[in-house]
Amino acid sequence: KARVISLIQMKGGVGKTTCAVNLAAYLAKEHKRKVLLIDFDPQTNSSLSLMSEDRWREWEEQHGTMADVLEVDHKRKSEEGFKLSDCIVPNVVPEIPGLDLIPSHLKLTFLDLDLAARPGRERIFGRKVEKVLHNYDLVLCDCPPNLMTATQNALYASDWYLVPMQPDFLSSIGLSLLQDRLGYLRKSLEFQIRCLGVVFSRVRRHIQFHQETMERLKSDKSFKRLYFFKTLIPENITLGEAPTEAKPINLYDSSAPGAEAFSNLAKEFLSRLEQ
Amino acid sequence: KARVISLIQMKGGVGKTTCAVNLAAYLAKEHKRKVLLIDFDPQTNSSLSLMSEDRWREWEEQHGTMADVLEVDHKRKSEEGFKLSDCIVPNVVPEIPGLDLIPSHLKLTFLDLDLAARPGRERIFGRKVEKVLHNYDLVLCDCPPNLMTATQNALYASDWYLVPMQPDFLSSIGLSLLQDRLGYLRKSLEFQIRCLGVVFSRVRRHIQFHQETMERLKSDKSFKRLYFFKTLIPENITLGEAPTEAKPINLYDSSAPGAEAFSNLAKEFLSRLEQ
Ligand SMILES: Nc1ncnc2c1ncn2[C@@H]1O[C@H](COP(=O)(O)OP(=O)(O)OP(=O)(O)O)[C@@H](O)[C@H]1O
Ligand SMILES: Nc1ncnc2c1ncn2[C@@H]1O[C@H](COP(=O)(O)OP(=O)(O)OP(=O)(O)O)[C@@H](O)[C@H]1O
Ligand SMILES: [Mg+2]
Ligand SMILES: [Mg+2]
Repeated sequence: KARVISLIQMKGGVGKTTCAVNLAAYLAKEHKRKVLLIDFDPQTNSSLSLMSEDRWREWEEQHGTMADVLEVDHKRKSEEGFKLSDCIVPNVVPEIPGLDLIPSHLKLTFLDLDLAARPGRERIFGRKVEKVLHNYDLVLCDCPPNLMTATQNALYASDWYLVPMQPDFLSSIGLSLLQDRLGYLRKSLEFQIRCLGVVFSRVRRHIQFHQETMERLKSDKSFKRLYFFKTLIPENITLGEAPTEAKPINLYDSSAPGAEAFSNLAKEFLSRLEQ
Repeated sequence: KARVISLIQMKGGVGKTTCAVNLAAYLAKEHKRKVLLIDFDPQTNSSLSLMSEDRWREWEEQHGTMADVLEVDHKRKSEEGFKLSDCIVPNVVPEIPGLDLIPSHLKLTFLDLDLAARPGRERIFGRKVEKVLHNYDLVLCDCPPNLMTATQNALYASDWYLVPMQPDFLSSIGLSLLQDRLGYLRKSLEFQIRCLGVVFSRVRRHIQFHQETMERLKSDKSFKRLYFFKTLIPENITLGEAPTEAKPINLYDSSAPGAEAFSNLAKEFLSRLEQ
């Protein structure tokens, strides 16, 4: 049965989507894992990093998206509920046979208010994804920059969570805030989830205060039980360009510094899971 | 009476907070305007860009924050509701006499669910800020990277909104999504708000596809009624360092490229308002 890992961080723009997409691509291509990537963000960034806008429009029209899974798109509402397997895009990137995607939809923008009165609103996804877990080794959930209903659905169904973190001042404030709010959620939703670790991303090695921030966080007593991945994802513009061609970095330019970093991250990620 | 402007963008990490804080600082210091900056984001990034964590903790304990204004912090709940003026930090930065701040609180993290069943949940802030508008020339609202209840409260009370936008592929997708979802909100909440414009931020002039993205957006027919500010905010690490000393850029290092950009933005911002 697949292990489910959510990528979460309330701070925006730190590289959650970039990590989710490229990690999934290396795990599927280089490590031959069967991976399902799930886009929980109404901005559809993971989806549009792997498929063109036209292709996404066609797929959402004919097969559906996470808006159907979370039942806020009433086009396909049926009595027994929408089947999650219907909207899985198999082999979303032809060159990477083991990578499937469930795309998102901008209708998830007001999900919290749409589902506010619904009993068990944070369990809808978990119940449905359960039915397909036996088809995969790993499920990665790309979450929006908050801890609301979409992210709660992902966390409720997850075994682990991973925290991408940019080593700058405003992002580093977010780590203790995230731990605090996750503790609150864990108590209320009673889910068992463990932290797989923190991945420093968009790192500029030559900038003094990036180094200082990483040192400070690693030596901070309140984070001593957190695992900080040794692999650092550098700021590398090629990572920002790859989505324009709907390709992960290992297809767009496997010699770029960003590509090497994700190749190392995939190895470290697997060895962390196996511990 | 003050004009109210919200800085909004669903995409995370594009520079909403950096724009809100530094624009407010230039408008108050160089242009002698009386400015109230309001932090709607549970990450408290605007607050901690202008006050230290210790000072923030002391203020939230004794005077309150936006969590009190939006009535999710029950320490200070009273019959007639919490008075917004009680939690305004006057002259938050001593060297800039005209700049006041209402700090945020991490208790806003689950605001949407806390207020979901409350009648008029998106008007709570507007009713309260109305009472202090005569004390200011401008009110700037720094919003979280979503369009949920906190942002709806800001929009409902605003005359204009400003969209910071990083000229990269994933951010540029967000502009049409934002316009679409704002249209939906405007119809449902019936607020009158106009777009003051789009400010390109975190721009790297030497990167080809930043130039291409800006050209593409400006010439896109669906955005022909949008105003694109001529001032570009460059990627400038000094802007990321200034918050470590709880100072806006005009105090931290007024000769930095980021400082010059915000000086120009403040001028263009005022002339846009006066049109
Ligand atoms: N290591 C990197 N080097 C260069 N650019 C990067 C890197 N990581 C991410 N980016 C770029 O920075 C922007 C933000 O990254 P991304 O969208 O992955 O972050 P996010 O945390 O998912 O954002 P959001 O909070 O909006 O979901 C994107 O344009 C992306 O292409
Ligand atoms: N022009 C710039 N040059 C360099 N760094 C910048 C610039 N603008 C913002 N930053 C840095 O990038 C990070 C993200 O910016 P900021 O927090 O202002 O964005 P935001 O849109 O408010 O993010 P969020 O979506 O989390 O609220 C911060 O660490 C900030 O210091
Ligand atoms: Mg993302
Ligand atoms: Mg912000």
